[in-house]
Amino acid sequence: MSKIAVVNQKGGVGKTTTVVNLSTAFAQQGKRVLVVDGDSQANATSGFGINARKMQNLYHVLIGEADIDDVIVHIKDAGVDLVPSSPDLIGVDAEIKDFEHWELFLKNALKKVESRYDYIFIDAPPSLGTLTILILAAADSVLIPVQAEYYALEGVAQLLETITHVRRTINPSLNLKGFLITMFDKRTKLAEHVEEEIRRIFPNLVFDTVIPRSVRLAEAPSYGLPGVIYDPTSSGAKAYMELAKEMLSHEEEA
Amino acid sequence: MSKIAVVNQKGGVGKTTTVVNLSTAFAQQGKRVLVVDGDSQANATSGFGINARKMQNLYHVLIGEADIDDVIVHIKDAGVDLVPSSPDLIGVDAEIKDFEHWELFLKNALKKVESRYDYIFIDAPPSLGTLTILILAAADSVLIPVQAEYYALEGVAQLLETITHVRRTINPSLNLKGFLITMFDKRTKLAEHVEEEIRRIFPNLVFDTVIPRSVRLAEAPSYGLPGVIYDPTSSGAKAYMELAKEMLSHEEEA
Ligand SMILES: Nc1ncnc2c1ncn2[C@@H]1O[C@H](COP(=O)(O)OP(=O)(O)OP(=O)(O)O)[C@@H](O)[C@H]1O
Ligand SMILES: Nc1ncnc2c1ncn2[C@@H]1O[C@H](COP(=O)(O)OP(=O)(O)OP(=O)(O)O)[C@@H](O)[C@H]1O
Ligand SMILES: [Mg+2]
Ligand SMILES: [Mg+2]
Repeated sequence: MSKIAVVNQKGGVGKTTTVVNLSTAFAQQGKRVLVVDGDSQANATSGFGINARKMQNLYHVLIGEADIDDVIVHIKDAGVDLVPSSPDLIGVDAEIKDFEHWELFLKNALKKVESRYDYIFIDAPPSLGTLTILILAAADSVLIPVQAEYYALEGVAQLLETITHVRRTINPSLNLKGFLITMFDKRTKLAEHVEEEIRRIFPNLVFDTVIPRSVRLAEAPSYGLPGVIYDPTSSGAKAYMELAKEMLSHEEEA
Repeated sequence: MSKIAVVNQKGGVGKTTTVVNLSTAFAQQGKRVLVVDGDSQANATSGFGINARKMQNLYHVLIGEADIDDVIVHIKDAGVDLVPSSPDLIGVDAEIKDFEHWELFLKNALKKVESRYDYIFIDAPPSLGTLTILILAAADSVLIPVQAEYYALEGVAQLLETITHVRRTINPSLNLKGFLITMFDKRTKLAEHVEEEIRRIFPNLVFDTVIPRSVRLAEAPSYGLPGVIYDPTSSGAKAYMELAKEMLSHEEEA
């Protein structure tokens, strides 16, 4: 059982697109998969075609008003289960910060269901605040999407510091799964430069698979479907399927 | 004197790119301009070629350790002044939340210098937390960049609710400057659909000028220059210059 947090405080780098498509690709490989939407924007929830505004969701689980089993939704097209989110989550900060060990609320909630899954993917918001700390405390490993653009490299040092801090204080088993290069536009020199830079700074920590910029991935959420279901022949969908195979072959080796 | 906050909790929609290029385009039109980098990622700061890690910055102003005059840096290429930021800002939440009227700390700091400027542009982080509240409390108006993509429309209702809340409680004069469509890729139908949708839902609130996807804008920060300086002939740079003219013609009419 492996719990993978997909985190990067830089906005718009493909965290949600990675969670929605990679989790579905793992399910297509026969794995039992749970997705947790840890962002108040609830983009992963709508990326699977769910509107959780009127349903109980992760917010109610974190404040103790609902059991995680009560909120899990099965997504038939993708073959995954989902803990949905909603804008309610914006208020979670104020609700839980005064409790002792609030950082472990998500980890403890997942304990009740994790034995039923092979993989749990957790989508994080674009910040290093309360929700991201809860997510890093609950996960075994972190996958960091990095857009092949200049600003994307800037925040990585800060993110690694936060991961180290969480590992040292609340989650000693947290490790780095790897960096995933996303939205790679082969027409531009900028993308090539950034990829070379990332592979130079973090040798052996960057996945071989690179996700290309592919408009079909951006269109899929408007149909409430992962790209790997909406258009499995697209370059973006194929790349996420490749990534799932690459990650699973690493696991078999380990 | 006009204080414009550039805000959207959706990540990667072009907030920083808009602040860096639009402020410079206003300066090129002869206006006296101050830029405030309100994001702990400090992308606007590095977008102007400044590394503020070892300098005093907005963080020190907000916690009362430095005067805003002491941290302002003049950016010669762009012809603007800058209040830089750094990762220190991540800690501002914990430092100021217990003070009464913490929401007005930025507004009060700007009072000391605003008479020297015609326009102040404030870059916000991808969240609706403390920094964004400080920024909305300090501004007269809000410019909302919206990427021409599906997820970008999802969060707008939440953002408008937050703006209305700030207007009702701490800043009655806050109004909406408009929506700016960014990263428009004319090769895709998705972008056209999203633009039609935004103009349909918010008639008269969307700028005529649309910012196209333009790799020169993404390359510029690696040279520490705004796109309008790095390559003024590029489609992205021209669009920001057009936008400045469009906004200034509105002001003259008003
Ligand atoms: N490989 C890709 N090719 C084309 N578009 C993509 C790709 N990956 C993501 N997108 C689009 O780019 C935008 C940003 O992606 P996404 O929302 O997944 O990023 P994020 O990191 O989750 O953003 P946030 O920081 O707001 O949570 C979305 O509109 C998405 O549809
Ligand atoms: N019109 C454009 N054409 C091409 N690339 C762009 C354009 N606008 C912005 N970019 C690039 O897209 C990425 C996201 O833009 P930017 O960082 O300005 O967004 P942001 O909303 O400030 O992100 P964050 O939510 O992290 O603060 C950056 O790498 C930037 O260089
Ligand atoms: Mg996301
Ligand atoms: Mg930004």
